[in-house]
Amino acid sequence: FDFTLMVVGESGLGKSTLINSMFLSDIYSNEHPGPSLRVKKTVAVETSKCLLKENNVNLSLTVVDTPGFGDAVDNSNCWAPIVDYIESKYEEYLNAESRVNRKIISDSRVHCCLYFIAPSGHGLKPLDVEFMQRLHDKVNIIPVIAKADTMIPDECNQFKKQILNEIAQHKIKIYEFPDTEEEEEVKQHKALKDRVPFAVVGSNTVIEVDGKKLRGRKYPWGIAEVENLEHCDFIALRNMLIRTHLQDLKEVTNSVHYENYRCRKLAG
Amino acid sequence: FDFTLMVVGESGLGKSTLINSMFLSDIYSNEHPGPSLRVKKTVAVETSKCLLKENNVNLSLTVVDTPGFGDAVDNSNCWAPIVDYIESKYEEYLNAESRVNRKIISDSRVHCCLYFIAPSGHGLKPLDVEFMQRLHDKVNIIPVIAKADTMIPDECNQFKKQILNEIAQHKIKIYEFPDTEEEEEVKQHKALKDRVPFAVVGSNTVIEVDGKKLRGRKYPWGIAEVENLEHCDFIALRNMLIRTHLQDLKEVTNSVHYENYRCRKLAG
Ligand SMILES: Nc1nc2c(ncn2[C@@H]2O[C@H](COP(=O)(O)OP(=O)(O)O)[C@@H](O)[C@H]2O)c(=O)[nH]1
Ligand SMILES: Nc1nc2c(ncn2[C@@H]2O[C@H](COP(=O)(O)OP(=O)(O)O)[C@@H](O)[C@H]2O)c(=O)[nH]1
Repeated sequence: FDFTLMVVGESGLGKSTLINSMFLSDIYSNEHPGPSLRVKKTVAVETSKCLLKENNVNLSLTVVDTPGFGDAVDNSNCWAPIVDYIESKYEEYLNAESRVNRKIISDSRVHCCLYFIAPSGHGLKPLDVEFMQRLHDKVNIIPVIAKADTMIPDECNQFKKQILNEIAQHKIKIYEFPDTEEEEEVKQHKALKDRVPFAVVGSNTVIEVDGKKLRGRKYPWGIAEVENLEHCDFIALRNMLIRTHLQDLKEVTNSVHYENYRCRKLAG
Repeated sequence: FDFTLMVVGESGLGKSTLINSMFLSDIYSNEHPGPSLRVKKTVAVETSKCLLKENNVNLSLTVVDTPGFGDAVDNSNCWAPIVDYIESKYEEYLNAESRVNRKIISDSRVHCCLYFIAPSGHGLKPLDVEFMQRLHDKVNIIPVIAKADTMIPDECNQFKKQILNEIAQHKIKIYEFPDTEEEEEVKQHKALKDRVPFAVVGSNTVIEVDGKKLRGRKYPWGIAEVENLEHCDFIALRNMLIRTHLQDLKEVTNSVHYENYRCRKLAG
């Protein structure tokens, strides 16, 4: 099972920590540091591959990161190398499809783009809007609110509403988690969907609380627990991204975004 | 007693909240919202005045804010209107000084610039460096780490060291709190100075904890207390800025930064 996940957002939003937390794997480590520690003069697009086992399924995961995005004084067009990368993958796939022997196409198209929004508390930044407007018709965008432990519950709810309003206002189409067909899951599924955009906290530090080991961030005033749904939406994002919607993300990429590309390409 | 405080930093760093917290006054309110809610196409420089009483001293405080700073996709030269403002105030003072009747000069020069650094956890952004390099010889810069409750103690200490290293590396001269001459205060004073750059948390929400009323941010995992020195450096910043160093900030502005301006001006 091939899956390519792209991660985009300015430096310092906890992207590397979150990716490591989600896959419980040191995709980023001292030997292979996160994008913010591989400073570039211009935006680069780089990939790391790893093999994971999720629920007894072998997942060949490719993580695409974009060091330098949003980090300069002048960020004009910093999305261009990202658009080029995504389209080059559609181009590769198109070429592979049009060969005679098409049975063994490996799918390296970007199936999902996690876009990290800084927890400013106000709304989307101009760069966030530019990026999403230019990529929503090319890749599945899942916006996440980074470092959600920066916000108290009221602020977070307010911020989510504001973001969804602006997304609607700018006619941005983010990935929609389809409803489940399983009767007994409908209610639980809706509860998870209602948390969009997911406000996440990541951590690879294990802390012991009352004999239990859990991942979290230990502040002088308490511990923000990564896997506690009352603290943040990490579990919701992880489940929907890795357990329930991996297949749908691939299908939408193939039947919507890739088709868009083919149409644009054929139209000339 | 006239004092002008400039506040600079991108939108959403808690600047308005901090200013209101420091002066326990609604300098920003629904009628006069903070800079991030007065969105501009280009960086504006705006002032608000208020009269405060601190320790029985009447303080005529002018807060200068800079909505739009760092918020665009392209932030090239976003510091220019700020440099212009500061120098225009030196120009005004110079003209007032050169008049015959110079006894009643009101001092509207910028005595201190609080520069807000986003708590990325990595280091200074290129824009932070640009701003401080261009303004450190024009105004007293006091860098503060915004929303310090985003960081756990180790991260915060690491971040402070990183920032001080980069400031030294780029030969940036931030305002130095001079040592106190009071024997019994030396130790306490040094303890406060050692916290530079101050990592601040602001809040205007009063929460009741064990019968005590205190200002803080109430998370599901605990309350980050603004005035608790074990939680952040708010008290250190507020005391040094308003109680002990107001006079020194004015003197350094006059004898160092204003003098620099006069020399540059005379040199042509
Ligand atoms: N408050 C908070 N800090 C985080 C979180 N995740 C990571 N961090 C911290 O933020 C800093 C930057 O994290 P990193 O993963 O390198 O961010 P990246 O630059 O986006 O890859 C580090 O000090 C992390 O420990 C989070 O969920 N909340
Ligand atoms: N985590 C955290 N959030 C804060 C702090 N101060 C303010 N905020 C929140 O950050 C958001 C923006 O604050 P605001 O003062 O308007 O920031 P400004 O845009 O820089 O003026 C609001 O939701 C505030 O409640 C703080 O010290 N820590």
